[in-house]
Amino acid sequence: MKLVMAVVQDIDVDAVMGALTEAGERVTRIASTGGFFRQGNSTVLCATEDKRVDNVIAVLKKVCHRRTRLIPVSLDPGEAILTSGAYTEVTVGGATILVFDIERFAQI
Amino acid sequence: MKLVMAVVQDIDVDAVMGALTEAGERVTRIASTGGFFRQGNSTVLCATEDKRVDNVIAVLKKVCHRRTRLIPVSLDPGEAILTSGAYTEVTVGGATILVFDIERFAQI
Amino acid sequence: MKLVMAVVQDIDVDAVMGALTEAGERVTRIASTGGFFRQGNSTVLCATEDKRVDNVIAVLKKVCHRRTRLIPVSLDPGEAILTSGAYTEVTVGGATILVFDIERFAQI
Ligand SMILES: Nc1ncnc2c1ncn2[C@@H]1O[C@@H]2COP(=O)(O)O[C@H]3[C@@H](O)[C@H](n4cnc5c(N)ncnc54)O[C@@H]3COP(=O)(O)O[C@H]2[C@H]1O
Ligand SMILES: Nc1ncnc2c1ncn2[C@@H]1O[C@@H]2COP(=O)(O)O[C@H]3[C@@H](O)[C@H](n4cnc5c(N)ncnc54)O[C@@H]3COP(=O)(O)O[C@H]2[C@H]1O
Ligand SMILES: Nc1ncnc2c1ncn2[C@@H]1O[C@@H]2COP(=O)(O)O[C@H]3[C@@H](O)[C@H](n4cnc5c(N)ncnc54)O[C@@H]3COP(=O)(O)O[C@H]2[C@H]1O
Repeated sequence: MKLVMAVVQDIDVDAVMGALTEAGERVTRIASTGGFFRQGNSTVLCATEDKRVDNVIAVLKKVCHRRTRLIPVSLDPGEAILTSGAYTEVTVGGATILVFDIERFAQI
Repeated sequence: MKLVMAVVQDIDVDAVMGALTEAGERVTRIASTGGFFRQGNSTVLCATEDKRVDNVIAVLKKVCHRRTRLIPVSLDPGEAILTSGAYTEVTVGGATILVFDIERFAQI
Repeated sequence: MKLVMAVVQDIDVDAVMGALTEAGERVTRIASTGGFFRQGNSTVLCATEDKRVDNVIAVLKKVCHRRTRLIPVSLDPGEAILTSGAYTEVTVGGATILVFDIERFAQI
């Protein structure tokens, strides 16, 4: 068994949950916050059989979309009101995916 | 050291935290959401010595209870109001338990 | 790639996020609750290259501070109002750090 842990954008997470569930996978979602934007996103956990990991990743690829976000040039979480108009584009990934080996799996 | 990660029902989580703490374990709880019911549950993290993993699992077995939930036959999160009266029974486990090897553990 | 997972005190988490981001790391934060105090803390996730783990831990050491908390002698989460005045000191760590091996890492 492997754990697929993926940080995804909130805008995609309902589709992620639905697609994985429809594929017969069990999935759990956790609300999280990104360290750079300091905005909400989601961390999705999907423990599955080794042979199904490729499919879980394929589903994530299909459903999660990269987007470009404009952020103020001097990104300072303390600076809520912008005094200058300078922005830069940052690409936010569809998903950051981590796969871990599960040593022991039990459902009780 | 191993990490025991368990998804448990909210109705059992206070008992889980209390029982593990009383057993001398350290435990952290995270609010989570199930992909199927789209309802709140909890993900509990307990990092412990290899030889104590069996006991942590035994505590979870004792304190977490399987329950049967009635859900509408056409489970569609978008369909808030039921037009038909057809239900099906779904068993929700006491706990889904994943054990991981911790490569390095430090308390600072 | 390794996952550094650290439970830190909420009072330190903004500094943790800022310091790790400034060090070029990507980091995700999750709101969590301690099993003993039943109070909020944060679980920080930082997936990074093997050779950068030591630096991530060094940043956590620098930014997270141990503190002493006074708690009522008969810590009973159900007892909100204290009838006696007996307290004991509990040391809360700067951080509890777990490092896991990531079998597969992908950004899509
Ligand atoms: N230290 C830094 N220096 C320069 N640019 C930075 C940076 N940290 C993040 N960014 C950029 O900002 C985007 C949003 O990052 P955030 O930390 O809010 O939100 C992140 C974070 O919550 C999570 N994440 C990504 N990689 C991670 C990792 N290695 N470990 C833990 N969480 C990660 O996934 C979200 C999206 O990440 P993604 O890489 O697609 O997109 C990132 C990346 O393009
Ligand atoms: N391998 C895994 N990886 C990650 N998280 C896992 C997991 N196995 C279980 N979980 C988590 O534990 C909760 C209870 O799962 P359980 O299998 O006991 O009870 C499940 C199961 O009986 C059923 N179910 C879940 N997904 C299904 C699916 N794709 N097809 C059919 N039935 C499903 O609905 C119940 C509630 O599921 P829900 O998703 O709301 O909530 C799940 C989910 O949050
Ligand atoms: N092995 C582990 N696995 C999972 N999570 C872990 C962990 N070790 C620490 N944590 C997390 O880090 C927080 C701080 O733990 P620390 O050991 O520094 O500081 C702890 C410790 O000094 C004490 N403590 C915790 N559990 C205890 C127990 N079963 N018996 C006696 N003292 C306990 O109370 C402080 C606050 O604990 P609290 O549970 O509220 O909050 C804990 C918990 O959320």
